[in-house]
Amino acid sequence: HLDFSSISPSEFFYRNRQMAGFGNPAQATYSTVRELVENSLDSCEDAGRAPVIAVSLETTASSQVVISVEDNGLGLPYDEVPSAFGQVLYGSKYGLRQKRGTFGLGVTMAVLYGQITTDSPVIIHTQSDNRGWVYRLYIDIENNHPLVEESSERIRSETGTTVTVRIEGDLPRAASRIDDYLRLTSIATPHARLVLRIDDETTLDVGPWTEILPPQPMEAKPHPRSADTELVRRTMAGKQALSLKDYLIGSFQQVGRKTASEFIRFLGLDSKRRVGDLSRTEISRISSVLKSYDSFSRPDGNSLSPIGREAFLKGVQSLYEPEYFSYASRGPLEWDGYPFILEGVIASGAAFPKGEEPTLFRFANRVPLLYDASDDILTKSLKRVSWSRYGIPNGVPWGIFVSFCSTKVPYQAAGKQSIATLDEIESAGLALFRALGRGALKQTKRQKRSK
Amino acid sequence: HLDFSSISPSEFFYRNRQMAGFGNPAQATYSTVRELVENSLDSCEDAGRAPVIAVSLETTASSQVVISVEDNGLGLPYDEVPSAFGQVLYGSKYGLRQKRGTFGLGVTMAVLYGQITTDSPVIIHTQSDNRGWVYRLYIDIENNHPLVEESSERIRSETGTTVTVRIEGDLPRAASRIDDYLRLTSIATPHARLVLRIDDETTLDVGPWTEILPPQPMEAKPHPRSADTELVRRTMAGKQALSLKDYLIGSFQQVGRKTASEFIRFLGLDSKRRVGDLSRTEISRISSVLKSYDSFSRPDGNSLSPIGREAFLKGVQSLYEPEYFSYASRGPLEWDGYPFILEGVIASGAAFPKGEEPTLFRFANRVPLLYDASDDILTKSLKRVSWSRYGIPNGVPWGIFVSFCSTKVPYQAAGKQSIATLDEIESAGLALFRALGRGALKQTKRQKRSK
Ligand SMILES: Nc1ncnc2c1ncn2[C@@H]1O[C@H](COP(=O)(O)OP(=O)(O)OP(=O)(O)O)[C@@H](O)[C@H]1O
Ligand SMILES: Nc1ncnc2c1ncn2[C@@H]1O[C@H](COP(=O)(O)OP(=O)(O)OP(=O)(O)O)[C@@H](O)[C@H]1O
Ligand SMILES: [Mg+2]
Ligand SMILES: [Mg+2]
Repeated sequence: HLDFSSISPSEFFYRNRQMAGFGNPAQATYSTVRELVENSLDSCEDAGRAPVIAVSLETTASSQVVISVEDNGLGLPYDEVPSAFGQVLYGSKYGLRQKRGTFGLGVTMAVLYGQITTDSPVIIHTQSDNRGWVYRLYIDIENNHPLVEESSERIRSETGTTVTVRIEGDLPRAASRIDDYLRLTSIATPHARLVLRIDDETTLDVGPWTEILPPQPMEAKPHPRSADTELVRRTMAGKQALSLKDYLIGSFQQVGRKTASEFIRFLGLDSKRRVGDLSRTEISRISSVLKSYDSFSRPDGNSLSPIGREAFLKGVQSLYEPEYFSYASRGPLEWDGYPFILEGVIASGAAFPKGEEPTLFRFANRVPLLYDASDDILTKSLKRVSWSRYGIPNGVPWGIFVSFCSTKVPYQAAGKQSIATLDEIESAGLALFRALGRGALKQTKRQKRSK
Repeated sequence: HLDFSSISPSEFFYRNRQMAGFGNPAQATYSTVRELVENSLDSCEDAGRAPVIAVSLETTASSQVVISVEDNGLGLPYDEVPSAFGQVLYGSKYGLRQKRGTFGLGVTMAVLYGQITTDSPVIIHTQSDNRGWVYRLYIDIENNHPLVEESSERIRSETGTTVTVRIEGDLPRAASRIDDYLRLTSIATPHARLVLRIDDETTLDVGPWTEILPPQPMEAKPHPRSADTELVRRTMAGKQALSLKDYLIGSFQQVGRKTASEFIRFLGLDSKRRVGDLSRTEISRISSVLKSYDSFSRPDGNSLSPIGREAFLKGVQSLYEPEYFSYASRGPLEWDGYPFILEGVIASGAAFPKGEEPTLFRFANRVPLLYDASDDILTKSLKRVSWSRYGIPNGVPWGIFVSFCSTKVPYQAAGKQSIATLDEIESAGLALFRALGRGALKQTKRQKRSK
């Protein structure tokens, strides 16, 4: 008869590692660098420090690649290292504020891939207080927990982390993408210095372009429009004695005393009802009306960290030296109750490939997205714009850099390369691209008049 | 300080449900139908029975949709229902043979989505032996286990299963896609009858086109070229006393006594060495050489179930009435040691949209893929062909139906809509499309001569 069983999350991602960007050696080489650099940048920003990140790639005999990423971030506490690196769905980024990481999966995928292709443990050298530690560890894939081969004390020059993995890779095919990735990362994080060494030769050393550190995004309460029955159930847990009014004000952002009273009146309920006395039907109704009630103000933008006009333009100028460039932004807006901002820079110059429409460079939460462009909603929005209406192309190659930032990025897959189709993001994309187009058209007309 | 924690796999897919195709109400409506129909078809084929599957969609007040799918499959055992429907990463399809399902996730996503948007339990009426059961259940999302609201005995007309969920949906937007999905499913499963009822009106009743049931795919041993250190470690577990030679012959397909001896000699090892006495370095080397050693025969095709020339052509003819049509296939081939077959039908006629290249209809393991076309490796292969060389277009619209089947489909995301980039699949796609193009060119020339 049929054999029913369950698998662990690490087993799931071992079997389906192409979903996380580890389906072939070239992409695995890229994804390993990306996952490690993302973590380093998140940590430096948590530390409130200007990031200095060194990526080292070393080819060995056969097609193995040793990838090492060093940062000056917060480091990790000694007792958190095994789970952070050797367990899938374990991390520190499950809250509601803008971060690059989101799943608690990324670095463990690199560890897993290195282990299954080269039988090598990951090596972590980290310092978060006044003691440094080196770990060599593996992951028990069937059971989703770490296997520590060794851990010992070792001094490190400052707090921060160095992660080293050995994988079956394809450096010739991945090298130029990794270079692009770091250059584009430099545009999105102008306050960072990024160094790339390949076989002991420094091939890239970019940034910082600015001394100014972006303000840290604040942890936010959920917005009413992100509500579903599960969120309402969880936010009600442990608040059985509260009044419905106090529950709403305490659990959601953009809900003050006046708004809460109006909302409760709209529902036809008594604001003094205790949460614990509400029926299942009433709770279900509260959840669906929270989602659709349109008198709540838009979610706060202070859990976001946009690149900003000045920094974005400076980065594009420094790396692409365009003849023309302009910036536009949309937001804070929201998708499903999560705040987002969309920023864009349109630029023309010889550095861009020729094409019927501008070449699109995408960013999500300050991370360049280099794969899976065609199904990204921003790419689809770009293709819907009638670029000829804005005089594009006009004999000059154009590029558009678009940066999406949100407390939650709706990625299409666990490899975090492409944004899913959501109406609010699609219309914001269209609006932004048209604004950038109008700016370009003005410039083209101005140039013609001056000739 | 930072707060480290873990999340369950159901929590992961709750937070990231767009990755599984449940990111917006229209796609969730489609995905719910797809996940349920896939399960029904898998079960009917396990039963060795011609599938009869009835899909019923009912709009209710507000935008809720009640989706019910009924089949004549194997049913589920009483004690397996809660975990199968109320736990993520639990199922019966983790083996190595061609099936539609693969993750143990799909139906639980529909349950989860229905629960969070409408607070409704899933209703399952199933019979696998001589007793029928009805369950109403929810999923505990934080802890990934089922919550059975009620289960009771209820007679069912025959073995099989009926699953009913109520979701926040968008039937107007999803209806035509669901219709396309069922028609295309009928092409891929010509031995099935598929019925669609929307608000009590039968809008589709297709198939069967043939009485012949496809042979059931056989469970296969892994092929050596699918080896990695994890697979070798697991297949060695419990075989410590075996000789290396007997271990290889017993654990992998395409390894007989002669091949095993040659392989061991190639490694420079003694074939009588006990598995338990091998060093870690030796095991790691065995794993990497298993992958690269090219003298193992190709994997068996008997774990596959291709549509077949006659059935595929018949389905396309019945539904599209083309003026010209021809079939080609490639394989059994392999990707990463997993066997696959690629079949295609090229057809021309008024039923197809006009375009610079043929319109592509994709199938994976007999399931139509209607979303995420642009990043699919088969779509990318199609675009690389110089269709003008084959006289396409020539004033006539063309369509290509391409069916990929394998013991493992490398999906790009958990929504199973798009195939990842793997070199062997890309080249097989190119070869297949060119073969179809040559067939079309021949036909076009023949037609011109006859005029
Ligand atoms: N270089 C680093 N410095 C400090 N902490 C780190 C570093 N790398 C990883 N971590 C910690 O390990 C955790 C797990 O990392 P991992 O990349 O697996 O998940 P994540 O970054 O939270 O999410 P994602 O899967 O989206 O990358 C992180 O949440 C972070 O707390
Ligand atoms: N209609 C059905 N008839 C018989 N068994 C079913 C049916 N629906 C679900 N099942 C059982 O429940 C299990 C879980 O279903 P689920 O769709 O979650 O996973 P899956 O089909 O194994 O994989 P996938 O996530 O790729 O769909 C299946 O493996 C199957 O054993
Ligand atoms: Mg990470
Ligand atoms: Mg399924």
